[in-house]
Amino acid sequence: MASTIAVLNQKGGVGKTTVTLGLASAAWARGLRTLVVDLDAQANATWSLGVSPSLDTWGTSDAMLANKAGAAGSMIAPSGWGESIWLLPGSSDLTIRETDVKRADAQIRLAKALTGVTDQFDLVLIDCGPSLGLNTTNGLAAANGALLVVEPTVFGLRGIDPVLDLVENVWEQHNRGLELAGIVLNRVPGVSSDAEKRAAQLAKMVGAKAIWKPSIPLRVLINEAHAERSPIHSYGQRASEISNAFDRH
Amino acid sequence: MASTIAVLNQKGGVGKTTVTLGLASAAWARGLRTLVVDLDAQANATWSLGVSPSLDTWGTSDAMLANKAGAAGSMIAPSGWGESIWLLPGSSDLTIRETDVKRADAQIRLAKALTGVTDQFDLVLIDCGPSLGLNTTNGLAAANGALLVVEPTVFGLRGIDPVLDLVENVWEQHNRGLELAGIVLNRVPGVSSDAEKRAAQLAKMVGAKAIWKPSIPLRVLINEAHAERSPIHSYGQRASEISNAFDRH
Ligand SMILES: Nc1ncnc2c1ncn2[C@@H]1O[C@H](COP(=O)(O)OP(=O)(O)OP(=O)(O)O)[C@@H](O)[C@H]1O
Ligand SMILES: Nc1ncnc2c1ncn2[C@@H]1O[C@H](COP(=O)(O)OP(=O)(O)OP(=O)(O)O)[C@@H](O)[C@H]1O
Ligand SMILES: [Mg+2]
Ligand SMILES: [Mg+2]
Repeated sequence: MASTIAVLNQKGGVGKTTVTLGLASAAWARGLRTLVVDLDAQANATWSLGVSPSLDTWGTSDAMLANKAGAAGSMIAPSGWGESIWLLPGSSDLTIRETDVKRADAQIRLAKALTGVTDQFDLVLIDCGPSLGLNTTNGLAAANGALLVVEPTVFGLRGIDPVLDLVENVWEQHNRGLELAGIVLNRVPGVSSDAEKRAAQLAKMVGAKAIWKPSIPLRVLINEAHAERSPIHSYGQRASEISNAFDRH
Repeated sequence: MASTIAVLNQKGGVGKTTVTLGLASAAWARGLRTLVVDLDAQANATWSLGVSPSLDTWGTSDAMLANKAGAAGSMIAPSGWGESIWLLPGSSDLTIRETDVKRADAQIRLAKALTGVTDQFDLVLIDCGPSLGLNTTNGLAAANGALLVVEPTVFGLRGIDPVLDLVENVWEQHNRGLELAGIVLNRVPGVSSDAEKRAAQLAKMVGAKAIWKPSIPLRVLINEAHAERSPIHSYGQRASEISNAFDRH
């Protein structure tokens, strides 16, 4: 099975999509065959990968509705980033998927849909929405690594325990292959004593070893790359600090 | 009925809680009796208002489960900001409330629970989570104004239409008293041509009249006030720019 990483956090706006796209960009630069699964109803990753989110084309919501092993195989699409980067698109009906808790195999439908599909890739990245509901549970059940993106703020740190609890629950009930891939600090401001204090607090909470080094700095170029729907690694020297941060992972 | 404002956006981390707390702080400074309803499973507003989120105390989730007119009356609690600011606390089980779509009166349970309760207040603020699911629908059905918080970024602008669509749907199906209270730009960086471009784009999308002036600048003090669980207006002169921005609304 390919390395399948679920990128998550209940806290909104911390950079889940940014980290997913950054890791996909690092894989793009190395020519690794990568699948991005957009599990967020906002479908920001889908759009930044050059694909227009739509209820009329196959996507993650359909793959989960199918409840069939390998169903995602016929639903993945090439991205706008070239042939090595593929996508299972997000769409607004993923909001409705959050309520399918009473359906058969509700928690493992994404894992089922990706069965056999992930083997064709070197890396699979699942971009979760800002929630700890059924969709994120599906993302964790389908992954072998959980990557928690954290912004060094007071709300950011308060949100960590509930996420780690969910990772633990999914490991127990649905997926013994799941491990914590790590915790990555994002949107780290250049100079801020508060952010440094929070980063130190985080290391105490989870142990310094679990925290990915280097963290991802706050850089305007990241917003630019999203807007231009391009891999950050395509910005060459200008983006070297950010690209290096993603390369190291 | 008091002015009841639902503060919302599907996009995470744009400042829904920040704006809710900022408006509550402006009301606090004027001695207005204010109720904050925390409709987010993260319960950031609850914590910043000096109350520890807990599954063992009454909160918004219980008020919705009760499905009884005025049920929130016995569940509201004084906040840590003094007697003029009250709270209906958030808690982690609000994630489960998102799946109650098949229960009777699913979309108007919060409105029912607040019936008669909002009359005791000058202002009611509902802090919604980063979702357009059942909880946010309840928030809109219980409000007479919808306030959309937007960050001037490409993802920020892409997320506006789905939110306005939901406001429209809730007006049609559940609450003819609902209006768009406005759109407030938050986390506006000091100098950024991209943010200025996005702000201009926003004005074209929704009309300049709908956008609250002034917007809320990006200021470290905001994070500090959250961490110290204090109203921004209690920081006096240091916070005057931010306080003024909230006072004007
Ligand atoms: N390191 C960074 N430097 C600069 N901007 C960043 C950085 N990380 C994220 N951003 C910006 O912050 C905003 C939020 O990031 P992003 O959308 O990736 O977060 P998210 O966790 O996926 O949000 P959501 O919870 O809505 O899914 C975006 O506008 C993004 O461009
Ligand atoms: N104007 C601002 N200046 C500085 N920091 C801000 C500002 N607005 C918000 N923040 C910070 O940005 C982060 C996100 O803001 P906040 O939590 O209020 O957003 P939200 O939309 O409520 O998030 P969620 O989608 O998770 O509910 C917080 O750490 C907050 O302190
Ligand atoms: Mg995202
Ligand atoms: Mg919030």
